[in-house]
Amino acid sequence: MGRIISIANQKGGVGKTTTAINLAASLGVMEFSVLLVDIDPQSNSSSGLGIDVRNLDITVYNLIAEEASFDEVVQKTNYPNLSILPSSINLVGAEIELVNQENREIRLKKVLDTVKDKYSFILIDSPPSLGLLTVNGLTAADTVLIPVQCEYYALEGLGQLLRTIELVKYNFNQHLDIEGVLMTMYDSRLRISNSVIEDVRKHFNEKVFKTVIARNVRLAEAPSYNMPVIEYDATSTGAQNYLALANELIQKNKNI
Amino acid sequence: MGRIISIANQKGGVGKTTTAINLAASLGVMEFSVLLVDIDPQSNSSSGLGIDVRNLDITVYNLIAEEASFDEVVQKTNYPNLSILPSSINLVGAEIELVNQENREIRLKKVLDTVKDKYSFILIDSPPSLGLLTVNGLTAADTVLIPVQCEYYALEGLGQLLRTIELVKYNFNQHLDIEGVLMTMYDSRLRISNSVIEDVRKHFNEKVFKTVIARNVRLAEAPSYNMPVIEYDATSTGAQNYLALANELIQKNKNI
Ligand SMILES: Nc1ncnc2c1ncn2[C@@H]1O[C@H](COP(=O)(O)OP(=O)(O)OP(=O)(O)O)[C@@H](O)[C@H]1O
Ligand SMILES: Nc1ncnc2c1ncn2[C@@H]1O[C@H](COP(=O)(O)OP(=O)(O)OP(=O)(O)O)[C@@H](O)[C@H]1O
Ligand SMILES: [Mg+2]
Ligand SMILES: [Mg+2]
Repeated sequence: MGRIISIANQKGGVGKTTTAINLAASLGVMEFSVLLVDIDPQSNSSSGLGIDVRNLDITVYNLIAEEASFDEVVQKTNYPNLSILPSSINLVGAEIELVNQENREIRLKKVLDTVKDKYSFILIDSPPSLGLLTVNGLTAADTVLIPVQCEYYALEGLGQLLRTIELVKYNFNQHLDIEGVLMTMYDSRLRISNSVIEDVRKHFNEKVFKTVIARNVRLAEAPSYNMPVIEYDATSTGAQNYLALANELIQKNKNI
Repeated sequence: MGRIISIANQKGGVGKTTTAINLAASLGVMEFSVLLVDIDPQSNSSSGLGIDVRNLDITVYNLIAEEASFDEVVQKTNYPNLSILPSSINLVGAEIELVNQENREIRLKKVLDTVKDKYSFILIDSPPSLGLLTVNGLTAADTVLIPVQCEYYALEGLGQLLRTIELVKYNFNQHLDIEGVLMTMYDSRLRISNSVIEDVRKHFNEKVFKTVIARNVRLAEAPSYNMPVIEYDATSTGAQNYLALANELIQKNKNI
């Protein structure tokens, strides 16, 4: 039975897409079947895995608008055990179009519930906002993985994100839980990095993943070659960190 | 006659807020009167300048909703010649509430046009999206300053941003022009930094500011002390870079 994890944080540039792509690819290499769902109109997860987003006829937009079936939209990637529901810029329209629609919060959930047992993990990459697209992801998910950049502004937004998660839990998805808080772009030489990690651990205790993702230039280079870091440079710190994260996730969920 | 500049890029974490705060503070130190308008519900510009956003009764939200006057919302900051229209999380509701309203795109413009002569510069900090809030900022502006992080994903989103600017220009604001493209978080040691700058200069030529903002930890530390970098550490590379940017902006607009 697949586990659906929404990767969300309304703060921009904290490593949501980098985590979605590289965690998904690491789980794939470990022989788990994975579906990556890109609900960000920027479609960075889609292009970062080699999908030609400019020439896509149908995307996750058409699924949410109930105009296409799952099988028509899902695509295989070049990477082992990894499929994707790609997005494109036309998803921008969905937020406005959905506002006056029935069941606007559960559109994605209705789709993913029909395929949940085909995959071990379903990861959802969210846009940097708390609008209807992100809410759709939180409503469809079993848990939320929260990437937090080791910087001050990333700390400020956490309270709001937790309130939104509580609202979704209360109104649409009683089972929603926090999978964990993942520290990203950590630089051990910087005072700010260390003080933010300390603050987050104080607030979230054992909810913080033991694995910390260090700042590593290979993670920033890999997307320009349209591949996950494990394919681009498996020996890099970035690749090692995301493999360790995949391992930690598997261990945590072993008894489920 | 004030110049209204929208600071916008839907890619998250590229330095919109850091540019808004530090360019505004640098212009203030040079004796220009500046208004910073925060239309991001994350309200990082507001808190980064020492506004206690959790205890605000009225914000820019009330201005857009036409429930309060400019004088009720505007606040002085502790920094020379710098005032702010603060935001808070209740701005999240504005995007959905505005959808079915009259004149939804020109709400901010109507407000700023009444105070344009009071300031030399009005800078607008936008959220990481191309929704109604960002469109309100683009509609109110004379020009757009586009921060671009020296990373691959930041490059990908530029085409979409330019199309949105063209749409706003065609439908709501014929005079809208590009003030310039600002390269941010530049690290001269990284191949990716240099290749992105080269690409951007090839596409945008003289529209790219000569001033480049280097990656500098002081810029990341300053917000945790609720102050612009020029107050936190005036000798830092970050402070020097933003002073140089303010200078370049003044020189460019001297004949206007
Ligand atoms: N650990 C890391 N080390 C170095 N660079 C990183 C790391 N994680 C992410 N990056 C880079 O930082 C930038 C922001 O990361 P990413 O795009 O994954 O964040 P995001 O949260 O998905 O952004 P958005 O809010 O726009 O969706 C990207 O250019 C990415 O390549
Ligand atoms: N030149 C720089 N050197 C080092 N750190 C920087 C620099 N510019 C910005 N930062 C840091 O990078 C992070 C992202 O910057 P910032 O929040 O200004 O981006 P943004 O585009 O406003 O993000 P959002 O899309 O969430 O609004 C912040 O933690 C900030 O302190
Ligand atoms: Mg992303
Ligand atoms: Mg910002």
